[in-house]
Amino acid sequence: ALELCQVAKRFRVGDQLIEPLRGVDLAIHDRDYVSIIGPSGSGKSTLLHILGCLDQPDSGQVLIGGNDVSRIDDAALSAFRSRTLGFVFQKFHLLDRMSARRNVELPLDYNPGLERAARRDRAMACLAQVGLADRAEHRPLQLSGGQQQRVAIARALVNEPRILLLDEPTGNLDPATGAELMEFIDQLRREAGVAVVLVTHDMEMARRAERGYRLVDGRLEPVARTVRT
Amino acid sequence: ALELCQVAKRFRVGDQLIEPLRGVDLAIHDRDYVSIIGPSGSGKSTLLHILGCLDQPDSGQVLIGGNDVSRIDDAALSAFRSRTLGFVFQKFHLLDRMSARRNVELPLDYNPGLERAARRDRAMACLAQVGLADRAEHRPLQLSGGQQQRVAIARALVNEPRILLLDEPTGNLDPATGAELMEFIDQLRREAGVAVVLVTHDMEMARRAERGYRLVDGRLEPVARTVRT
Ligand SMILES: Nc1ncnc2c1ncn2[C@@H]1O[C@H](COP(=O)(O)OP(=O)(O)OP(=O)(O)O)[C@@H](O)[C@H]1O
Ligand SMILES: Nc1ncnc2c1ncn2[C@@H]1O[C@H](COP(=O)(O)OP(=O)(O)OP(=O)(O)O)[C@@H](O)[C@H]1O
Ligand SMILES: [Mg+2]
Ligand SMILES: [Mg+2]
Repeated sequence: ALELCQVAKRFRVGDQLIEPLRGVDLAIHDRDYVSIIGPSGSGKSTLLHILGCLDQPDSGQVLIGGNDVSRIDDAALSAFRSRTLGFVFQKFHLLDRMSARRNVELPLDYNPGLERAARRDRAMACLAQVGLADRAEHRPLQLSGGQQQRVAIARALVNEPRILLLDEPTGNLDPATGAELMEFIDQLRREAGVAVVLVTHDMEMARRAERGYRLVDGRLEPVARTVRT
Repeated sequence: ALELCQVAKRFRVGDQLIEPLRGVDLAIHDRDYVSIIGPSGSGKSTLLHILGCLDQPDSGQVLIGGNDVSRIDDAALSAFRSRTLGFVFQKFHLLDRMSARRNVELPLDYNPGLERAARRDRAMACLAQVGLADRAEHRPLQLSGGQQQRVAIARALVNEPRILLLDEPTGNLDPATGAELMEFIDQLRREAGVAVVLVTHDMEMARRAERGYRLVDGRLEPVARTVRT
């Protein structure tokens, strides 16, 4: 389980104090499907980065299997992240000098158990799953915005993570491609027990989650699920 | 009027030939409101860049007031772009080392008629219009994804353009903020006669345009407008 316990985060810019997170509680277990919505600037990306152990809270704890992350040494935390978590960033963070395939292979470079050919195969399989097998050798600047977004998604999947953290993964995708992607994510959950935390502005997608939250004034409020017909 | 006449564009990557545009015709007049939809990777951003004179077609023409753009010298074309067009990029292209306000002011630096204080005032007014007056001194990395997107929009407005070219301007915005933005764009059209070309994956937004197109196999197909009740 991955947990946030009364997590708070603030930023200071000049003499301005911004407090996007003011006491966030959240627990993620296997096969969970959580969506988080909220206004632009409310703190969703900040929350996801802390949940993904890429940023630290100013107060409160992040717990992995009950252990306080701040007591885990950097090497172990880094290993946990690369093996357990798949992160899709709102701004993708692809490396412009590498092909789509090399970008997707990158997390596997830290996986000593895989031969080079096997790494390539797995990266190609992930690209195929997001419909981009025929764009494998393109560099990010030779790809459309939505194609770059899908490469970022493929990269998050390549290490077969237990927990997928997705920061607005369909923002640059047409409805059909976005729906295909979410279908595929659903399948990962059913078949591999992957847990999914989805930050999104798409209300349709948010509703498909099993648990929905809205980030309001730095705290998560549960969103009532509409009855499925 | 800004026109595309049988515009074609192709890219070569290795031995692969990609032809996103294969004969695009489009005419934009004052106060027009055109939306363009289509699958991820279909060629919408490519089309918008050519329309905005930021890229050149391989065949066909781009016409400004009936004049072939390829016969206009670089200086005149650059002046036309900065005075007439406002471009919001899918990936924002903000400068990370400058504050939001300096980013928005940037197009005004080429406007010799404005005093420094007046430039600052105008930039602040544009930031206020997208709800970011209180983030003026933040640098892009201190802003959320949707805030960066709004800074890009403010920058496109600062020179009071005649034609606004928007590449998925609401992809990182919650529905309420996105709606506010489109309301404001509508107002610009009504009050200032600004023409708007909107590339979007949001079907709701696309429907609000007066003319809708879908990019299919490198050509624009008109989308029938649903009857308003
Ligand atoms: N490094 C930083 N320094 C200062 N302020 C920051 C920093 N990062 C984020 N912020 C501020 O914290 C707030 C939350 O940012 P965050 O990126 O988490 O929002 P968000 O909910 O993801 O928004 P969006 O939906 O637009 O992506 C914003 O108001 C932003 O200006
Ligand atoms: N510089 C380039 N070199 C090679 N191919 C390119 C280049 N730029 C774009 N492409 C290809 O051209 C096609 C159209 O790209 P474009 O960015 O116009 O798509 P789009 O419709 O804007 O997609 P999205 O909705 O995902 O933003 C894509 O298949 C892309 O891979
Ligand atoms: Mg965000
Ligand atoms: Mg695009």
